[in-house]
Amino acid sequence: VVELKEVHKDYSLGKVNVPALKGISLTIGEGDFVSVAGPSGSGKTTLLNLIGCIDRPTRGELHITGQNLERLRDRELTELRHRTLGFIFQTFNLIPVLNVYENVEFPLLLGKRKQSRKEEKEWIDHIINEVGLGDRKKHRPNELSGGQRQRVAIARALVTRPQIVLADEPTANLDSATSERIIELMKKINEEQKTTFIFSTHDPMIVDMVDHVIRLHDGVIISGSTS
Amino acid sequence: VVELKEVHKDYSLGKVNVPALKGISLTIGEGDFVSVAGPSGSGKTTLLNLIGCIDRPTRGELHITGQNLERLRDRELTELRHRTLGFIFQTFNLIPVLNVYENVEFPLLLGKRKQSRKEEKEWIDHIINEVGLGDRKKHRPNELSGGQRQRVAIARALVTRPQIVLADEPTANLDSATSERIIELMKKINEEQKTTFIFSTHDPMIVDMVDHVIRLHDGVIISGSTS
Ligand SMILES: Nc1ncnc2c1ncn2[C@@H]1O[C@H](COP(=O)(O)OP(=O)(O)OP(=O)(O)O)[C@@H](O)[C@H]1O
Ligand SMILES: Nc1ncnc2c1ncn2[C@@H]1O[C@H](COP(=O)(O)OP(=O)(O)OP(=O)(O)O)[C@@H](O)[C@H]1O
Ligand SMILES: [Mg+2]
Ligand SMILES: [Mg+2]
Repeated sequence: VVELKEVHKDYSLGKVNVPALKGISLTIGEGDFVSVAGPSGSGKTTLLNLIGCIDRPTRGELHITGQNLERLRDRELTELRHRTLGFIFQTFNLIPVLNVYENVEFPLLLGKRKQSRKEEKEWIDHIINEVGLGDRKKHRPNELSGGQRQRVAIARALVTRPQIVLADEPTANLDSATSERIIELMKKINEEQKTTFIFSTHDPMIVDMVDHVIRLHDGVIISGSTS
Repeated sequence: VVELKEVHKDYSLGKVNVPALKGISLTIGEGDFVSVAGPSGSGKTTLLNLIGCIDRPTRGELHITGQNLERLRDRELTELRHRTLGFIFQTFNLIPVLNVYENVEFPLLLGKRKQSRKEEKEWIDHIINEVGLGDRKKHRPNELSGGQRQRVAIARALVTRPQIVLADEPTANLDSATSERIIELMKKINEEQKTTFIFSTHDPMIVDMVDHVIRLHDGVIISGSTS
């Protein structure tokens, strides 16, 4: 469901070229539960941003659900992203003026409504309870702890029942008991809905619970390029 | 060097009262290397913000380096903070328009200069190299990875050689090799400069390396209130 062929990503900083990904080739199957692991600065977020259609590669091919991203215009890329993907950002990117409930509900307002209003509300409440924020629904992001904000970002990414979830360091700000609960929730969604999960993480607990690890070092895959 | 007596912190959310800390009493000695540990939402950041003079308690007493904070006006509190404390925020709070070097240099520009311009530059470069960002000095925060931003926040907190360093989840976004290197750096500063370090963390590596752990649960200390 995800295929990369010789993907490169360079950032330019004034005249300096910063090669963040240096020729990445990998495949991820539908329903896989995998993690990208590697040191700080090795390119994990960059890789997830390319797979998540948030950024474009400098060169190389990306295929998501069989579509060659290079052939899609920006508007079609955005469409694919809304329909197919859920993204948990390393920096959360919550909307400051909305409370927990409204932040989680937000992606559902962007597409056509697929359920009745009542079913939608029950689903949103269910997801919020599953991440342990049932008693914080009216709080805004600046009225939450770091780990609570992280869990809002997680709930928001899961609410549209996406085909592929990209999770960038989803447990960085969570204690081990809460982390375990969150990963169990994701494993359950993976088994019941065949959702593909792609983590980027340093958390050894996630690395232990995934089926497959793609090891990144300095922009290059050193092991695990095929599931 | 830090003493709390029956400290409470309530947040108000419209008409609802959210008690984040419910009667905290603790002492931390000069030169201690301690950590506050506890689940997400248990009050760690709130506690560090009170000790770090970033927020005031709802009731109770705080004494920092012998001074009763209640007796200080806001301007004197800010003065104490600049002179005595270094703070590593859970959300980094870097200045977006400044690059790595300028962000780390910034606290030194706020006080009177204590070294020659040349010595100051060498010290800033040294700290930046110690956190592994020597080749990223000209990057701005949005041109850095999550863990690199975290390390800028760390370097910035250490550059004024403060008496007390408050580190809120300083390794959340770091891989284990980088984390270990950072904690070793802090241990070295603790031993050489007798700097007091107070961590808030979920990272078991830090919990293993500190002399003492203060366990927080739901706004209450359940163990470790005296070093
Ligand atoms: N401004 C605020 N208004 C209302 N409630 C708040 C506010 N800030 C924090 N809280 C609540 O206070 C409690 C303690 O928050 P705090 O940030 O201290 O937790 P924490 O232990 O640092 O958590 P984490 O490990 O997730 O960072 C949380 O339950 C949070 O929802
Ligand atoms: N906009 C940018 N301009 C220049 N360089 C960048 C930019 N964004 C990222 N980089 C560099 O690209 C490299 C890879 O960054 P990336 O964010 O993918 O790392 P990462 O593996 O996610 O790290 P971390 O574990 O610290 O989050 C880093 O060395 C970073 O400095
Ligand atoms: Mg990253
Ligand atoms: Mg916190």
